[in-house]
Amino acid sequence: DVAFESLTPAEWFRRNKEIAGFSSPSRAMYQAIRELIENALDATENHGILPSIKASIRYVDKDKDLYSIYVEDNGIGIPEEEIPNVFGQIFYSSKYKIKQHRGIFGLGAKMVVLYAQSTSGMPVKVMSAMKGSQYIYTYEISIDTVKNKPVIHSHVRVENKYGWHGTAVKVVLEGNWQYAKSRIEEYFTRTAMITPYAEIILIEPNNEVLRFNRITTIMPKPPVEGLPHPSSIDLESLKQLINRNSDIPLIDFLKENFDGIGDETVREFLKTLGIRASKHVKRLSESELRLLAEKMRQFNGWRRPRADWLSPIGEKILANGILHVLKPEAIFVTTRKPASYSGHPFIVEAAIAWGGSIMPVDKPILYRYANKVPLLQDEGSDVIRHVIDEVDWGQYKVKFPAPLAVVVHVCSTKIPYASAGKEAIADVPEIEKEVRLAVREVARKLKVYLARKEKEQELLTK
Amino acid sequence: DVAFESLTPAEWFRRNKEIAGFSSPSRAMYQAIRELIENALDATENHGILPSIKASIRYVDKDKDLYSIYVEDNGIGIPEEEIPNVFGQIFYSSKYKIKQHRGIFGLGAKMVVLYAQSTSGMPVKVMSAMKGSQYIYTYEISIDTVKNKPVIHSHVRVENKYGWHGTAVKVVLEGNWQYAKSRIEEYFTRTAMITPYAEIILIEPNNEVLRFNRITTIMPKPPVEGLPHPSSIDLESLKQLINRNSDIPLIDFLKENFDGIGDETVREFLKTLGIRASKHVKRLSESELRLLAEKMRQFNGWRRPRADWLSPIGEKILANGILHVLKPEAIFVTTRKPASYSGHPFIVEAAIAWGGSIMPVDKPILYRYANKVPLLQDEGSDVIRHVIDEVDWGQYKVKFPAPLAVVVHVCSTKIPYASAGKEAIADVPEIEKEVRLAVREVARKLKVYLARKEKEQELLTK
Ligand SMILES: Nc1ncnc2c1ncn2[C@@H]1O[C@H](COP(=O)(O)OP(=O)(O)OP(=O)(O)O)[C@@H](O)[C@H]1O
Ligand SMILES: Nc1ncnc2c1ncn2[C@@H]1O[C@H](COP(=O)(O)OP(=O)(O)OP(=O)(O)O)[C@@H](O)[C@H]1O
Ligand SMILES: [Mg+2]
Ligand SMILES: [Mg+2]
Repeated sequence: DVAFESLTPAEWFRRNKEIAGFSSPSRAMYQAIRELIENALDATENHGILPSIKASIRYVDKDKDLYSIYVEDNGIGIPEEEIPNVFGQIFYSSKYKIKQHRGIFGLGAKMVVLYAQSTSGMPVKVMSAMKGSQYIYTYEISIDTVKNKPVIHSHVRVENKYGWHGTAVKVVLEGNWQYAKSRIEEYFTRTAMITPYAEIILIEPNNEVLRFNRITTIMPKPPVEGLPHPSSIDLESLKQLINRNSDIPLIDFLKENFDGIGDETVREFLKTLGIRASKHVKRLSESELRLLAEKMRQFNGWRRPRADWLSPIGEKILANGILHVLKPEAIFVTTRKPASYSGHPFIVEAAIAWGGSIMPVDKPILYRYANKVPLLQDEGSDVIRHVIDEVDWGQYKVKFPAPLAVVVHVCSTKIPYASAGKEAIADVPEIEKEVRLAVREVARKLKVYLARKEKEQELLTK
Repeated sequence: DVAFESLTPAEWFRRNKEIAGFSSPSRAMYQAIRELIENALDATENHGILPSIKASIRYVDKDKDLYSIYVEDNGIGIPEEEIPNVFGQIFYSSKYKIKQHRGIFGLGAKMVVLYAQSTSGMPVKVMSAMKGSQYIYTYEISIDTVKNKPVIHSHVRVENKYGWHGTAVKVVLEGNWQYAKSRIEEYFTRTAMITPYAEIILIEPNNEVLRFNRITTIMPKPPVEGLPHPSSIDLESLKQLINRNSDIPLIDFLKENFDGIGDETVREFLKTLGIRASKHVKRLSESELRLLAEKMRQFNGWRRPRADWLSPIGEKILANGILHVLKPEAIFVTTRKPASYSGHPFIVEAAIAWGGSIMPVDKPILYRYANKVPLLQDEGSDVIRHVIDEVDWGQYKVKFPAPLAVVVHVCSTKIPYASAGKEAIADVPEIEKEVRLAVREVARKLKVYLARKEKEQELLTK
C-alpha cells in the first residue's frame, strides 16, 4: 500500500541540506559564512556603499564542535517587517530580478538558520537598521519547517543613537574549524583579490585576525535593474507578464516589458506572425500566445541584450588584484563583450598569471569566479574546468610543470549554477563557448610573451 | 528601493532547472529519460514485479529539435486521484519513507513535465492502472507554476479489457539526440548490467533498437519500510514524530518509533538523563526535548541500524553483470557490512575488473552506482571519485596504463546527493570511509592475483 505525502520547501531542504552545500560539518561551516558574506556584499556594493564587513568565528563548545558565526555589514539594512521572512521563509528574496547579484535563490540565509537550528537548537539573532532609521531592530528567529514560516522568539527595538545602518547576523552551529580553516581563509583571500574597495576582517576561533584593508575607494558602477530579453521568453513567463500588466495593445506591451525590442523591428515581426500589433494583450488566444513565445525566442532581429544590468570586475581591478595576491612575473587580462544564453546577458573575464611567486604545477591553477564570488568546491562539475582541461597548452609554448595560473570570472543576471550550493557553473553551451574564447585570447598573449622570452634567451646564450 | 518576493517550488525550479540537471537540451533529454526509467524500476522491482520496461525516443520536429519520450512499465500503477499531484505538484512523493528507492525527492516526474511544457508547450500524457483495476485512466497534465498545482487538460477512463497494470508516460520536449545518444545508451547498458532480472527495450529516433533481455527471474528481496535510527534524530524530527503520535509514555514512544532501541538500554539511558521513562511524551518540556534529541544522537549504546530497509545488488549479480558486459580476465567483488551516517543505514559494494576486453587506461575507469542507478555526470563532485583519486595503485602492483575498471555501488535509505540531478554523492565522511575500505579490499584481492601472475611469468621465462 502506497502512501503519498507533500513537503514544504523548508522540510525538503531540512532533509536534503547537502543539496545546498551543507553536507558535512566543515563544509557547512564554509557554506554558512559564505552565504552571510555574500549577502553583506550585495547589501553594500550593489547600493553604492563601500563595504565594511566584520566577521568572527568563535568556539562555543569545543566538545560538541559548536561554533558561533557572526557577520556584520554597513549595508542598506532590512526593513523591520521583512526580517522574519528573510530569515524564516524559503524562496523569499529581493534578488529575483533581472540584475547581477551574488544572491539568486532566496535560500542562503534560510539554510544557515536551518542548519544552525538543526545542530545547535538555537535560533538566529539578527540586528538591522536601514539608512536614517530611528531604531535598530533585533529579532531571534527559527524556521517552522512544516509550514515554511518564521517563528519569532523575540523582537526588540532600541534607539539608533549613532545613526548606524546595516545588518548583523549571529548563529550557533556544528562545524569543524580544523578542516574548514584553509578553505574559509582562501575564500576571504580570493574575495579580497577582486574587491579592493571592501574592508573585510575575519576573527578566527584562535583569535588570529585575517584583515583585508580597503585599497581603493573607487567602486565599479552598480548594475541597474533590467528587462527580460525576448530570446529568453517562454510561454509561462509571457502569460505571467501579461497577467501583471493592464490590458494594453500588444506592441506597447512588448516594447515596455522587454529589452532589445525596436519599434520598426517588432511591427515587422508581428506582421509575419499575422497578429495585429494593436490587439489588446489580454485578448490573445492560447495558440497566439504559444506562437508569439516560440517566435520571439527564435527571432534573430532583436537587439543584443544590454549589459547595464551587469557589473564585471574590470581589467584594471582584476590585474591589480592578481598582481597583489599572486605576485606573478607577467599577467594578461581580457574582458569579453556581453553575450547571452537563453536571453540572459553575461560577460566573461579571463586572466593568465605567469611565473614570479607562482610555483610550477602539472596543470594550471584555476581561480573561478561567478558574479564576483570565488568558487572553491565542485570544480569537476564546472564548465570552466571542462574548458581549461581541453586547452592544448603546448601550442601556447607552455610545457608542464609550469608556473601558470588561470583566473576566469563569469557574471550574469542569472548564473546557471549546477547546484543550490552555488559552487559550479552548469554546462551551458553559450557560456562554454565564451569561456573558451576568453581563455584562448589571454593564452595567445602568454604565447607572445613566452616566444619573446625564448628569443631573448637564445640571444643571451649565443 | 527593495522589493521582496516569494516563489513556489514550481516557479523556483522552472527558473532554476539546471539545479535538477536540465542545463542544456542534450542533458535535459538524458535527465528526462532517466527520471522516468527510475520511476518505472521503483514501481516494479520494489514491489516484487519482474520489470518489463519499454522506452522510445522519437523525432517530432527535427527543425525545432523536438522529441517525444515515452516510457511504459508493468508496475503497480498510480491511484487515479493521485495522478494529477504525482505529475503536477513539486515535492509530492510516495518515497519520503525510510526505505531504499531510486527516487527520493518528489521532483523527478515534475521536472520532466516542467521542462517539456516550457520547451514544447505541451502537457504530459499519462496512462495508468493498478493491479486488478477495472479501468485504465488517462490524463493530460501541465503544472501551474504560480500555484505549484496540476492543471488537468483531459481526464478519460477506458475499460481495462486485458487486466493491464502499470504506467505509461509520454512527453514532447526539446532535446539533442546527437549529443545525448551515447550517454543515454551508456545509462541503459549500465542499468542492465546490474538489473539482469529486468527486460528493457529502447527504440531510438533512427529506429535502432537497444534491447536488454531478462537473464534471470531471481530478484533480490525488496526492502521493507524502516524506522528512523536515534543517531539521526534532531529536535525538529523528534517534535514532528511526537505530534503525529498519541500521548503515550516516553519509553513506549521511543521503542515503537525508532530502530535499534532495546528496552534495558533505553531505561538506563533515560535514567542518566533524569527524565522519567513513564512521562507522557506530549508533556515533555522544550528543554527536555532538546536534551533528549542531543543525547539520543550522541549515545553509543543503540544497536546498529538494520539493513532490512536496504537492497544491495549482491556479489553474484554484480560479478555476473560485470563479466557479461565488460568481459574481463579477472574480477574481484565485495559487499561491505551495513554502516550508517547520521543514522541512515548504507551498504557499499565494490568490484574490480581486470584485463580481458578492458582496454589499458591511464587512470581507472570508474562505474558509479547509487541505489542501483548508474551515475554518469558530475563525476568530479562525487565522493567515490575523490576516494579513487587518492588510491596509490602502485602498492597493489598496478602500473598505468593498465586494463583496470572499478565499480562502486552505494545503497542507502537516503543517498546524500550533491545536487537535485542525482548525479554525484556528497562528501559525507562516513561514506567516504566505507568506500575507501571497500576499494582497498578488492584492490588487495587484485594484488594477490597480479602477484601470482607475476610469479607464473617469472617461472615461464626461466
Ligand atoms: N546582510 C543583509 N543586508 C541586507 N539585506 C539582506 C542581508 N541578508 C539578506 N538580505 C535580504 O534577504 C534576502 C534573502 O537572503 P538569502 O540569502 O536567503 O537569499 P538571496 O541572497 O536572495 O539568494 P541566495 O539564496 O542565492 O543567497 C535577500 O534577497 C536580501 O534582500
Ligand atoms: N511509473 C510509475 N509507476 C508508479 N508510480 C509512479 C511512477 N512514476 C511516479 N510514480 C509515483 O509518483 C511519485 C512521484 O514521482 P517523482 O519522480 O516525481 O518523485 P520520486 O520518484 O518520489 O523522487 P525523485 O524526485 O527522486 O524521482 C513517486 O514517488 C511514485 O509514488
Ligand atoms: Mg543570499
Ligand atoms: Mg522519481
